Amino acid sequence: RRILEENDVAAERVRRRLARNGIVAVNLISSPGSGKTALLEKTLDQLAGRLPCAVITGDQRTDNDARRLQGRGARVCQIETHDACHLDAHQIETSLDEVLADGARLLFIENVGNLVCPAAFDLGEHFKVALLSTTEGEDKPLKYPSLFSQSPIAVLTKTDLIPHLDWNIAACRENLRRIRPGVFIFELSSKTGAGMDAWLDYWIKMAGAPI
Amino acid sequence: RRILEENDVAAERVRRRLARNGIVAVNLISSPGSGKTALLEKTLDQLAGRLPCAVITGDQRTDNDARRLQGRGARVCQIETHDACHLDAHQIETSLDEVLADGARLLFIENVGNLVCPAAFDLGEHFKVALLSTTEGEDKPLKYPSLFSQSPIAVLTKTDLIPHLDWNIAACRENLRRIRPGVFIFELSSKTGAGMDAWLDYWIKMAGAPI
Ligand SMILES: Nc1nc2c(ncn2[C@@H]2O[C@H](COP(=O)(O)OP(=O)(O)OP(=O)(O)O)[C@@H](O)[C@H]2O)c(=O)[nH]1
Ligand SMILES: Nc1nc2c(ncn2[C@@H]2O[C@H](COP(=O)(O)OP(=O)(O)OP(=O)(O)O)[C@@H](O)[C@H]2O)c(=O)[nH]1
Ligand SMILES: [Mg+2]
Ligand SMILES: [Mg+2]
Ligand SMILES: [Zn+2]
Ligand SMILES: [Zn+2]
Repeated sequence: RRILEENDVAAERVRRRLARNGIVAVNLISSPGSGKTALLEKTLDQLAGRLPCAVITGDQRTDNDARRLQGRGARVCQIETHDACHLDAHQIETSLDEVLADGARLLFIENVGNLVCPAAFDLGEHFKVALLSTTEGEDKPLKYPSLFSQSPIAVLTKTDLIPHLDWNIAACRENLRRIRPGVFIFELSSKTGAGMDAWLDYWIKMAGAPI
Repeated sequence: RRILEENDVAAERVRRRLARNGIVAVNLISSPGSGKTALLEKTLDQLAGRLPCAVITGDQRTDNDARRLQGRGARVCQIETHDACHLDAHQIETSLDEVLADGARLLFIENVGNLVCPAAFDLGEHFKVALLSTTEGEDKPLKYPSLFSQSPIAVLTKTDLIPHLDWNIAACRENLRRIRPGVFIFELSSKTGAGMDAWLDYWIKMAGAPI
């Protein structure tokens, strides 16, 4: 509808600007509390000095996430959406001057915690990354297909909790692949560092190439 | 706006019909995977034969939740919203004939997993109940205030996992009370049964009164 069309026009402007400047942008989408910010905390720490990063983070209210991500070597911009349940391309476009001021090569966008609405709004990213924590259950990819079918990368978070849960990892992987054949699945724990090397190496290859 | 106004008109019709028939309805709202369905599984088992219940459950896709809730003594109706990120009053109104056919006194509505959008849509319920799992973190009430400020009851789920988490229960309670002074907090585990007696007793008192 009208809102989506206007959004897509803005998203294309964002996409072109990022491409001209050789910047990779990814749209991290997941439920509230699945560990997006915790993953970015560890990611920024590890990439500092190796790959210049920037972050735009969105929430209905508070700048809690931006404050957690400060001081880790990356420019961070908080958007408070107030009532909106998703970030939109116009908000990203307005933040670009500030967040790209230090020459970032990789832009992480942490969307509002929501498995539904963010999937409908193109932000001009290279692609969407869907996060799913081990504590949420195995059937979420099937129940929320619009996000998972659009995400070439899925991240299973909080793997350190698996011993304490009745959770079937094989079923979860199968559901992810059913909804998005060929999906690339990272399995990691921000808390213990398990699986983080593969995640970090991926971004260094993806965004670290010379312009 | 227009959509909300039409919704509210339908919600008032639902509210009046429930009141005429002495039926209590509650709108369970939370993130995906916070344990709404697990709580209803145990609730329906325990209330069967004591208090007639019914359930309307909403998801983007699948009837997974309705199937989990079958055979527990309550009429269950699944609504698949496809793209919509929340249930609306029109959908509830359309389901009432079927779901109330067995003389239910208590109607649980399990909304689409989403901490944002469902808060904006009145379904004709007595009140909203916000669920928050121990695995989501302490700051969700502050980050998603529209839901938590509208919920006179909050349920902390998955309390059995607390020993394995870095989670500050006092901070979580304080955040809930800050956003909704006087909020009534249940702390329970569907898995172990901890805290379930208080939850069940509450509904028996609430909805078990003679008409
Ligand atoms: N055990 C464990 N807990 C984790 C891990 N990652 C995050 N958490 C916990 O999960 C909770 C939520 O983490 P956040 O990083 O705030 O999640 P989020 O997805 O950014 O949440 P929103 O931005 O509100 O949508 C916090 O209590 C974290 O400590 C992990 O790898 N292992
Ligand atoms: N340890 C523990 N796990 C729980 C508890 N309640 C639910 N879970 C787990 O949490 C996951 C999600 O539970 P669901 O009942 O499907 O959550 P939900 O809120 O209904 O999810 P949606 O309907 O998709 O929004 C499942 O793996 C459950 O086994 C609990 O009390 N303790
Ligand atoms: Mg966050
Ligand atoms: Mg459910
Ligand atoms: Zn939305
Ligand atoms: Zn919505």
